[in-house]
This record gives sequence, structure tokens and C-alpha cells, in this order.
Amino acid sequence: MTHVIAIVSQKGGVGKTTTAINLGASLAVAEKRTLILDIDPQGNATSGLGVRDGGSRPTVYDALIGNSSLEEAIIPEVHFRHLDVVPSNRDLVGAEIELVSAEKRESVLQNALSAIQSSYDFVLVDCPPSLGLLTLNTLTAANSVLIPIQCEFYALEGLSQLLNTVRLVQRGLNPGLGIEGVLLTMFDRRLNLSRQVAAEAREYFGPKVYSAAIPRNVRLAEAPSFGQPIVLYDAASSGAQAYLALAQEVIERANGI
Amino acid sequence: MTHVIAIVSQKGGVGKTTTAINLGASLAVAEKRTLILDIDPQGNATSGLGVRDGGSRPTVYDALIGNSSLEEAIIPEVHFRHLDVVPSNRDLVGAEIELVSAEKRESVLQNALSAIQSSYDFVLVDCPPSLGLLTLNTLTAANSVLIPIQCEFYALEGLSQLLNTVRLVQRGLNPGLGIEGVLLTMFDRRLNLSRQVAAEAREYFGPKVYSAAIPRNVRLAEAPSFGQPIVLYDAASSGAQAYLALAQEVIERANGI
Ligand SMILES: Nc1ncnc2c1ncn2[C@@H]1O[C@H](COP(=O)(O)OP(=O)(O)OP(=O)(O)O)[C@@H](O)[C@H]1O
Ligand SMILES: Nc1ncnc2c1ncn2[C@@H]1O[C@H](COP(=O)(O)OP(=O)(O)OP(=O)(O)O)[C@@H](O)[C@H]1O
Ligand SMILES: [Mg+2]
Ligand SMILES: [Mg+2]
Repeated sequence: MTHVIAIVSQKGGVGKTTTAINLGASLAVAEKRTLILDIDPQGNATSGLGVRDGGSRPTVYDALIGNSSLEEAIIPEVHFRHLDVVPSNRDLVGAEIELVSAEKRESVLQNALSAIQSSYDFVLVDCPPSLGLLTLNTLTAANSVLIPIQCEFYALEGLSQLLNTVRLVQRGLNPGLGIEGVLLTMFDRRLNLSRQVAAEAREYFGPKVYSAAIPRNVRLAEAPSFGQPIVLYDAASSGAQAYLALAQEVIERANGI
Repeated sequence: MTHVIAIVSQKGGVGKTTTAINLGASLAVAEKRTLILDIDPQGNATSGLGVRDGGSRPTVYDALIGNSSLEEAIIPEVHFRHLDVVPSNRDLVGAEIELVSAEKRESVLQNALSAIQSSYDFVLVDCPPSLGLLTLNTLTAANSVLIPIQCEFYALEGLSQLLNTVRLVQRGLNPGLGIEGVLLTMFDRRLNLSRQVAAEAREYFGPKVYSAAIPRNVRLAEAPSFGQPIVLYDAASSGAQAYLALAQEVIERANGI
């Protein structure tokens, strides 16, 4: 069974892209067939993986608008044999307004993905920092959500809005949508604020919180400027170790389902 | 003359809200009549200033949809005599889709603001991390933009998309829109990455970059959980000092115009 995981938070800068890239790469290292789909108009997962804007090749925008299939947009074997990528590009900026008048506007991605998802063990979708139509499409297409929580005040505060949206989608468009897990990011155990937010998240979400917490590690912020996932850029770093441990937990949870 | 400044970046987590709150508070401390308008559905500037969701009081959403005027949504004297706030709330989440079919959908905020802006020296608008209709409305209503740049790879990469959008608005909806300034945020002089990004930003933007760079300072991340601007929470902190210096620069530039 293919696990389609939406990496979602309307709070900006919490580590959605960093998680999509590095969890994706770590799953590929563990020989899981993995697809990273970048549905954020910023295209950070695309550039962070070193994928240049493809010129004439179709992107996720073309698949959403119906100009091409998702299959045609896939770039195979990016850094690893088991890692494929569907890149984003700036055309997506206009997609939300264009999709508003489309028929079944929330299910466009679900339909596009259904044709290709069975060739993967995991599909990770990197969402933009909003609860607009691109994120709604992803929540409709996914089996579960992975919620990164930066260990700071605003990230915790935004959770109720996000959970409301997830519940709305569960009640209507996608009753099978579950919470895959909650990931603590940029955790700095020297800071009170970090420890407090982590404690609150564990109290609220219990076992849904992964035991792997991602530490604040500058190597994670350096890696995208080289177009590499952390496991290639600096495999010994605390960031790489944390994402490899996370991948193991994600695989264990997938096997346990 | 009133300076309406849009604090904009589609990159998430770069310090838009932290700048709106703390530049706003620092301008009020300098006896400038200041309004902070929160047009982000997340409502972080609202909660970071300690403003509770007002129940029956109108918000910026009601003013955009036409149910009330902005004047009715103003909360006067928040922490300081010269600081007023127009709060956001979760209704804004649906505003972008609702505005799509409105007449002159990009100028709704401009019309609403024109009725009240003359009572202020500075109006700071905190935008969501996107280039959708709420941000377009702000760019149309503003005289200038303040662009926070987090000293990391993705924040620099996103600039060309943002500048494209600013240019589009300058050519059409708001020919008078200028760039107020570029603010380096979360700057850590111990990190190569930070110094490299700062150098690139200064090369690209020259004198537009404020000499005040905001250092990474955990006190800035702690203050919102107490609902206080940094100048009240910890006036001696490096974060407070940097925002007070920034306010001086903003005032000097305003006088020089
Ligand atoms: N654990 C970490 N330690 C240090 N830096 C990190 C870590 N995780 C992410 N970063 C850096 O923090 C910034 C924000 O992370 P990222 O861009 O992944 O967040 P995001 O949620 O995808 O942002 P957006 O909301 O804009 O999509 C980036 O510059 C990234 O390199
Ligand atoms: N100079 C700084 N030093 C340390 N922490 C900071 C600094 N500036 C902001 N922060 C913290 O970093 C996080 C992101 O900042 P903030 O929320 O202001 O960014 P934003 O651009 O408004 O995010 P969004 O895109 O979600 O609106 C917050 O938790 C904030 O408290
Ligand atoms: Mg991202
Ligand atoms: Mg903000």
C-alpha cells in the first residue's frame, strides 16, 4: 500500500521543506521507493534538491491544470535510485486563483496522483504555508498528515486552525485522512522555550509525536545551498542522524498499520 | 504624510510578524502615531501583542467584506498611547476565496484604509506568507514595502518572485509603491551562512538594506508568549536594541523623503 503523506503547516518556516527533502532522502536510503512532490509555488523542495527549473518539462502546475499527466512531470532518481521528484515552478503562484472555478477543485491532485502512486512506497507532498486550495488538494489526496512543529510559541498556537481544517477534510472530502505524526523541529534543549513547547506538544498529541526530534543544526540550513539532502551533505551531523531515525519510525508505523 | 508600509515575504518564518510588532512598538515609543494592521489569517501579530480574540468586535475581515469600517475594528492604545491595532481572526482564512469574485478585488483594503490612515504617522501591515489576494491588497494600499530577509538560503532565493510581484503592482494597481527597505533578520555573525547571505543582500540591494540587522535572540521568540513587544519584555536585550535602532532609521528615511 502506498503511503501518501501531506507535510502541512500554515505557520511559515517550521521545517516543512527540510522534512520533505530529508525524510524523503532517508526513506530512499532505506530502499523505500519514494516520491517527493513539491506543491509550494516557492519551489524550495525543488531547488533544495538541486533540481533546476526544467524549461520545457511539465511540472506539477501542468498536471493540476490538466495540460499534462503527473507521470510526465516526474524526474527519476534524484541523488538516489529510489528517489523521484515532481518539481514545482512559479506558474503555481496563479494556480490557486485558477483552481477556484474548476470542477471538483479540491480533488484535482487526488485524481492526478491516483495514476502514479502505486509505484511508490511513500509519496511526500511539501505544502506551502497556507490553508488554501493547494493544501486542501493535498489533504484530499493524502492518507495521512505529518505536522512539523517548530519549538516556538506561534507554531503551537497555529495548531488549532490546522486541526480544524484536517477535521473538515475528514468529514467531507477525505474521510480516510489520519494523522501520521507530529514532528518537533529546531529543538534546542538548552532553551526553556524549546523544552516548554515540546512538553506541551507531547501532552497534547501523546504517542503521535515521533520520539525523533529534529535538533536545530546549521548543517540543515547549509545543505540546500548545495542542492543536497543532509545525508549526502553531512551524514555525521545531528540533523542527518535525526532524519535517519525519523525515517525508521515512519517505516515502523507504516508496517504497523 | 502617512507612511503605509507593507511587511511582506512569501517565504515563511522570516520575521514579518516579529518586525511588525517590534518596529510598531518602537515607533510608538518614539511618539510616532502608529497602527499595526494584521491581515494574516494566522493572527500572530494580534496574539503576539496580547490582544484576545474580540468576540463581537469587528476585525479586518469584516472591513474587507464590507460588514463594517476599519475604524470600528481599531483597538486603541495597546501597551502604548501611540499604538493602535486592527486585529485579525480566523474568518480571514476564507477571505481570499471570497474576495476572488469581488469587484476591484485588489483595492478593497486601499479603500478601507483611506478613511483612517491620516490619523497616523505610520501604518504597518503584517502579511501572510503568500502572494495571494490579501498580500496583493496590501501592496495596492501601501506606499512602500519592508522586506525581511532571514539570513538563510531559501529566503534569498524567494526574492525574485517577490520583486516580480512588487513590479507588477507598480505597473498596474499602485504606481507609487516603493521599497522602504530590506531588513536582515535572525542574523548570527558566528555562522558562515548568515554572513554570506547578508553580504549577498547588501550587494543586491545596496543602501536599501538597513544598517540595523536583527540578531538571532531567543528573547524575541519568548516575548509573544507573554503578549508583549520586546521593548517591554526585555528592553536591554540585543533584539530590543536592534528594533529601537531600526525605528530610528525608518523615521530618518521618512523625514528624508
Ligand atoms: N532543524 C533545523 N535546524 C536549523 N535550521 C533549520 C532546521 N530546519 C529547517 N531549517 C532552516 O530553517 C528555515 C525554514 O525551514 P523550511 O524552509 O524547511 O521551513 P518551511 O516550513 O518549509 O517554510 P515555508 O513555510 O516557507 O514553506 C530554512 O532556512 C531551513 O534551512
Ligand atoms: N531575530 C530573531 N531571533 C530569534 N527568533 C526570532 C527572531 N525573529 C523571529 N523569531 C522567531 O522565529 C519565528 C518566526 O518569526 P515570525 O513568526 O515573526 O516570522 P513570520 O515571517 O511572521 O512567519 P509567517 O511566515 O508564519 O508569518 C517565531 O517563532 C519568532 O518568535
Ligand atoms: Mg517550505
Ligand atoms: Mg507572521
